[in-house]
Amino acid sequence: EDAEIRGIACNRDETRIMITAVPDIPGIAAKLLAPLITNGIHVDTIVQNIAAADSTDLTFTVSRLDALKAVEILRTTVENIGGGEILLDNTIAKISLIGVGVRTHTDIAARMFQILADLNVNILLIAASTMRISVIVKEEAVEIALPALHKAFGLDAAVSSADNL
Amino acid sequence: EDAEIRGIACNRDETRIMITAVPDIPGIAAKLLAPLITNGIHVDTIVQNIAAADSTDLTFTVSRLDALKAVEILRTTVENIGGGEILLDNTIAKISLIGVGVRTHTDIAARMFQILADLNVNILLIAASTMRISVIVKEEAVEIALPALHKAFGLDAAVSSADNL
Ligand SMILES: C[C@@H](O)[C@H](N)C(=O)O
Ligand SMILES: C[C@@H](O)[C@H](N)C(=O)O
Repeated sequence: EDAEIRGIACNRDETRIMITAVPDIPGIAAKLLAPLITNGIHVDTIVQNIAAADSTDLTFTVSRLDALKAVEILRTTVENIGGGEILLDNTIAKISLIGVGVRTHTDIAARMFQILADLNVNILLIAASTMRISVIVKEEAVEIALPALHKAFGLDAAVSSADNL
Repeated sequence: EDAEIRGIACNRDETRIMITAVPDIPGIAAKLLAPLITNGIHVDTIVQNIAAADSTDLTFTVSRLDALKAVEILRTTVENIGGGEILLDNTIAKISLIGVGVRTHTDIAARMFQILADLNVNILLIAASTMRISVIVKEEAVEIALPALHKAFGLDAAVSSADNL
């Protein structure tokens, strides 16, 4: 029986940094990301939801080694743009279903969310689009979530999971 | 000169639906998505940022034809889970850079955001992870943003853009 997705990636070396209340005007995302680039910090996932009013939150993940440096760099920028707080969480992990087809995408996302729900795992963040469904969960949830997801999607854990796919 | 990414996908047939103030507890994402699936609605992008307190917002995109049906279906669920409002915007478009390598991911995201900033295009939503950087912008911005992005990333617009990659 074919696997429905190409694999599951799990990244346990992640710190989630959220900058709250960033002005929702052109140029802000660029201003926040640029200094991280010039300082050689690799940013993995970036999520920003729709602003309800004039501001929104911007979240991204970096490796745990880079986290404090990233926060230091961000402090100046956040002050300049008139953002809110910089909130850090290094007790998280990212799980991504990869190689998800366009046609099965919605169904697979729903099933992933249900599996996590059944395990009482709280989904802290979602970034899902064609090809890839990523969620952030507490790192201790990985132990039960990962095997359940491998099983549900017909994957051999040894073959298909990778620490940074 | 090789293109730095595989292509740029632009989807102009999108409605953004945001459910505000959904409880940040296990099972909520699953409850919201499931009825859409059973009703045959294809959900494209799903974004949920970190909850600042006990609740967060959940956004997803559907085709414009499905939008009103999706909202109808969601009303019941949102009431059951104790969520907030269902906010709709059908004046948006999604632009995705696809086939972005892990190593160049951060740099490419920063450049994409800068290009949009230079064009004074407001980024309404971001869902970026390895392989794919997606943003939502006002649909009228596509006209200036898409050619600029193709040019910046060394792509031939005719060859590499697709309405639903
Ligand atoms: C919040 C941030 O994404 C802003 N809207 C921008 O375009 O840069
Ligand atoms: C908000 C929603 O994602 C919730 N945390 C859940 O796990 O379902």
